[in-house]
Amino acid sequence: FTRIIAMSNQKGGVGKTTTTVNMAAALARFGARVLVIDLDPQGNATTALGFNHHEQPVGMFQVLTGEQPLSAIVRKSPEPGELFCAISTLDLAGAEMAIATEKDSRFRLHQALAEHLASPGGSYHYIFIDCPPSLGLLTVNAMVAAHEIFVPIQCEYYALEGLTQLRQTVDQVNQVLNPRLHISTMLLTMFDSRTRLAQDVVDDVRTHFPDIVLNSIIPRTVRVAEAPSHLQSVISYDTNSPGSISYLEAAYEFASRKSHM
Amino acid sequence: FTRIIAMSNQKGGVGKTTTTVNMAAALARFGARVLVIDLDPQGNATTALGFNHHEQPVGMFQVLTGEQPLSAIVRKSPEPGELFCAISTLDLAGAEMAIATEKDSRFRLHQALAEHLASPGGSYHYIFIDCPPSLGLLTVNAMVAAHEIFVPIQCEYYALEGLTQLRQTVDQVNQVLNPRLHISTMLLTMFDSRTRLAQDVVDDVRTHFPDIVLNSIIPRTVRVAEAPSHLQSVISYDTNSPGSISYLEAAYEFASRKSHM
Ligand SMILES: Nc1ncnc2c1ncn2[C@@H]1O[C@H](COP(=O)(O)OP(=O)(O)OP(=O)(O)O)[C@@H](O)[C@H]1O
Ligand SMILES: Nc1ncnc2c1ncn2[C@@H]1O[C@H](COP(=O)(O)OP(=O)(O)OP(=O)(O)O)[C@@H](O)[C@H]1O
Ligand SMILES: [Mg+2]
Ligand SMILES: [Mg+2]
Repeated sequence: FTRIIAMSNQKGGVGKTTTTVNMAAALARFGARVLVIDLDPQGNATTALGFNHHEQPVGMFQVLTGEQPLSAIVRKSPEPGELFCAISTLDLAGAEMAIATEKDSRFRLHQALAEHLASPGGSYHYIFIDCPPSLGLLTVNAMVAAHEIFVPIQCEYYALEGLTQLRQTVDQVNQVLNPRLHISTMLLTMFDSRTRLAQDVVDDVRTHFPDIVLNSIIPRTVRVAEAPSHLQSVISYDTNSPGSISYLEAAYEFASRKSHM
Repeated sequence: FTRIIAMSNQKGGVGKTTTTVNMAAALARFGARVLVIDLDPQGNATTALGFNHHEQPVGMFQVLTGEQPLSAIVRKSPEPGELFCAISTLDLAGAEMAIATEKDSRFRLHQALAEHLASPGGSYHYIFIDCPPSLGLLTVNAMVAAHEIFVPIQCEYYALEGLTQLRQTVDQVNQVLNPRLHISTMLLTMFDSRTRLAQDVVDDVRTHFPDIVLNSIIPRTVRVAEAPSHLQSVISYDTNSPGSISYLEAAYEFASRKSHM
């Protein structure tokens, strides 16, 4: 059984890519077979997993327009374990305009993924879809293809502002396009113990979402921020650092909480 | 002469809203008359300037669809000086879909702003447009309405990745829609002296963009992050803190560099 997870939060810079890359790397270390789909035109997940998106001829844009099957753009990551990445190139920024008027524009990823999972070698324990900071057509594609939504929450003031909109969008997609979709997990990240505000956000989220927020909290650390510049996950870059350990704990907790369907 | 400035960077969480609010507050303290237009559906600038966007009946959505003139949604901020805000409400998230098929969809803000500037009381020294983290229709509207683009750059690894895309979009808008548009200013922000990476980004940006990057650098500080939770700019919240002083310096530098037309 494959868990298909959309990593989404329309607030920018809250750790979607960092969480996608490090959860995927941690689960691959535990022996799982993991696919990361980079659906953000910035291509940060592609870069952090060791690929140069300027050098790749094709990527997720060609998959969404139907020119290439997903299998054609899946690459094995240099990270340890069975970790793969469906890479994105800069032209993905034009995907929303390119497919917006197609009848099945919201099902493009769902169809491409179903085809890939039916092909030889297309089997995974976890599939993470890294979303851009918006609730537009790319994110809707991820929500139609996924079974569950994972929401990273930065321990800063604006953190809770956007959750209402996110829940509204999930409800709409659930009712019209994908009845399995639900917010399964929240992870508190960039926790800075120097500020009272961070603890307030933690208390707030734990009060409002007791059943879905993970107990593990990711601290704001220099090593987590530096890892992508070495084209590694923080787990490979500095395994025993607080950032790496907290992602390993979060991945273990996530894996052991079966997502309710 | 009014300077109309789009605060844009499609990378999320780099300090667009924080820079919009604090530059505007600093310039208002210097005696300028300043308007902030909140074009981000998250409404973070509206909140940081002291308004509760859940309680407002109308906002920028109604302006872009043509139901309301801009004058109807401009509010005076509780911040010191002549600082005003064209507020946004959550329904702005639906604006791109609502106007996408209209012939003049990219000129909606430009037209609404021109009308407001011609009306009594519609005169300002600076107009800042806070953009969402994308290069979609809302940001294009800002780029058509503005004369210059101000790009906040976070001192982190992904900082330079997105600048190519941003420049490409600016070039397209400049050639087709708005020949005055240019990137006038860059500001390095969230500088954390604990990490070597931050200094690398500073050196990189100063090498590539020597003429437009401001000398002032905004440090990553707890007071800057806490100010919005008190519904204040950092300048009002803690005037003599390093974050406030660096924004006052950046505003002074920005004001004295006339934007080349
Ligand atoms: N725990 C952490 N400690 C320190 N820095 C972090 C941490 N998590 C993320 N970062 C840094 O914060 C910045 C934002 O993180 P990231 O890019 O993962 O967010 P995002 O939500 O994917 O952004 P976007 O909205 O642009 O897609 C990055 O520079 C990243 O390296
Ligand atoms: N100099 C700073 N020091 C500490 N924290 C900061 C600083 N500047 C911004 N922040 C915090 O970082 C987070 C991101 O900043 P902000 O929301 O302004 O970015 P943005 O680019 O507007 O994000 P989005 O892409 O979602 O619009 C906020 O929680 C903000 O309070
Ligand atoms: Mg990202
Ligand atoms: Mg913002």
